[in-house]
Amino acid sequence: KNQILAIANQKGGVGKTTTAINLASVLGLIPLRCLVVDVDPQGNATTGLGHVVAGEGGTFRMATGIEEPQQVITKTREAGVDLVSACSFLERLAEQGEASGIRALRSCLEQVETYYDLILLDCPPSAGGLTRMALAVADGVLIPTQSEPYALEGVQGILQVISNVQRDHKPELRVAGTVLTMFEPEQPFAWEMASHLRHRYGLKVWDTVIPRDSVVAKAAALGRSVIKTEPCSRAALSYIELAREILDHE
Amino acid sequence: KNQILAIANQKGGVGKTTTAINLASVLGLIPLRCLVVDVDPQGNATTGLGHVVAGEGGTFRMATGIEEPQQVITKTREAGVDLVSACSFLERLAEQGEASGIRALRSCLEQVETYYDLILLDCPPSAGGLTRMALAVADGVLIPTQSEPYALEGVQGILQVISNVQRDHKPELRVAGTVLTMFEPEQPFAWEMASHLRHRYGLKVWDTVIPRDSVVAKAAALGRSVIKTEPCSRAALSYIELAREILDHE
Ligand SMILES: Nc1ncnc2c1ncn2[C@@H]1O[C@H](COP(=O)(O)OP(=O)(O)OP(=O)(O)O)[C@@H](O)[C@H]1O
Ligand SMILES: Nc1ncnc2c1ncn2[C@@H]1O[C@H](COP(=O)(O)OP(=O)(O)OP(=O)(O)O)[C@@H](O)[C@H]1O
Ligand SMILES: [Mg+2]
Ligand SMILES: [Mg+2]
Repeated sequence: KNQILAIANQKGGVGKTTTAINLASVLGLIPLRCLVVDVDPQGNATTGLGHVVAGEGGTFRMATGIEEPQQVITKTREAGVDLVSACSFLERLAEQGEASGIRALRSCLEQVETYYDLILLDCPPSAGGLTRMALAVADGVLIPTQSEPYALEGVQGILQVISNVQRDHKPELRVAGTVLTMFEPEQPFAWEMASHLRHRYGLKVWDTVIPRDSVVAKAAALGRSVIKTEPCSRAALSYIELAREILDHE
Repeated sequence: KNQILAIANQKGGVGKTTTAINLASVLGLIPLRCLVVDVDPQGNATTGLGHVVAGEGGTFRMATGIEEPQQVITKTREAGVDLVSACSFLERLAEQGEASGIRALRSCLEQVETYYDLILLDCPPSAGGLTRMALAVADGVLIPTQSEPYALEGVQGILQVISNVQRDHKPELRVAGTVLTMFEPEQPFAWEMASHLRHRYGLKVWDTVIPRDSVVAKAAALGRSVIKTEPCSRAALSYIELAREILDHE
């Protein structure tokens, strides 16, 4: 309960936003009370949940104290899922200095933490300030990754960022494992990836893999989760399974 | 001749590195003399061309004057393609201040420009300093993109970055169009994407699309181009076609 989970990987396009939205929407159906905080200036979690990235969106206004957290949190069409949207000012948050950004983000989340069972932080594809800030306020970090050589190379990078944040800000930050996304069993590298992650990096790899499924793009275009778009699709069923596996384990 | 082309898009995982490596390797066979400069700290262009991302790699040492450009340029296994590798210090280049980073990068590239017909700059998935620096020294920018809703949203972002760089540093920076990567004709969004890019943003979209092809990951794992890995694969043939289309046009 009252957990803050960062979804991070500086490798681009590995399914961070897709996992944040769809994990939250499955958990919201249980029902658990979920909050998705879009920490990526691109704002894909914001549009993926049916909202618009405004010039002065939620995360910045909240973290800089312009508005109370309760004022910037919006409902989404997904039952049990609220959103703090991204905005173009997010970079400024990181520019004000990491320590002050972390303090600001932490104090906001503390104000709303009791209303939510899980807060998900969707991170940008970068090892820079915004990702470090999100990791510094999180209890755990889930690392989505594709089964591709460049994505494997990127794992060392995100583990380095995590250990720097554990050293500088949050020693108790836990790695909540990796999840294989856009998985295609006939791809040459697919099966090697899990064993590389387990043996080379000692990482937990969730048994549930998320298959490549065209419903994901369809859902993103509609600003909805895959569960709401096509509940019996392979992607929807795998996010349901992933949620169950994570809940059983934690 | 003597063109500097940035490959940029702050949306992650859209095929920037794959396009930089494979376009260079096709052009190298003509033969044109190509140099790939890895401006992404992840170093995928470096490993994708068979080299290792060292702690003190090429781009930083070159740009900060520690080494002459000629000393940091390495040959690759691809005929006609040389490389300046990435390194973990790249972020430091951006931290020294944009203007000084641009001056440093520009003066290095000017020293080697005459030896190459084309210099390709592989950018990170970010709208920040390193991407702006690369754009500020480039003559043109090619924008790889997937035919997916989040990637379409990202186009506005990269066009904004480009117009900021045109305002602040290089008014004559040209947009050399967009190329559709990982194209799957049966995907719902595939055909809409090109018309959105053309009509909503007035962008040139190269007729050649790069299909999704598992040989790309196989080649990346080997540190080679797709042309060298499987010259008759769909991906290899499409990069050959793209190179011909761009050469005919420019
Ligand atoms: N299981 C899946 N099946 C098919 N396509 C998928 C799947 N998961 C994600 N995608 C697609 O892959 C692309 C990348 O996914 P997404 O944007 O969620 O990754 P990301 O890691 O958040 O990217 P970024 O690094 O830019 O933040 C998107 O276009 C998305 O639609
Ligand atoms: N035509 C293709 N067919 C199949 N897979 C592809 C294709 N092009 C790229 N890929 C795969 O998609 C992933 C993303 O490609 P790539 O790393 O080149 O994108 P990028 O934009 O450089 O990513 P980043 O934003 O992290 O720098 C890689 O794992 C690559 O192997
Ligand atoms: Mg994302
Ligand atoms: Mg890349």
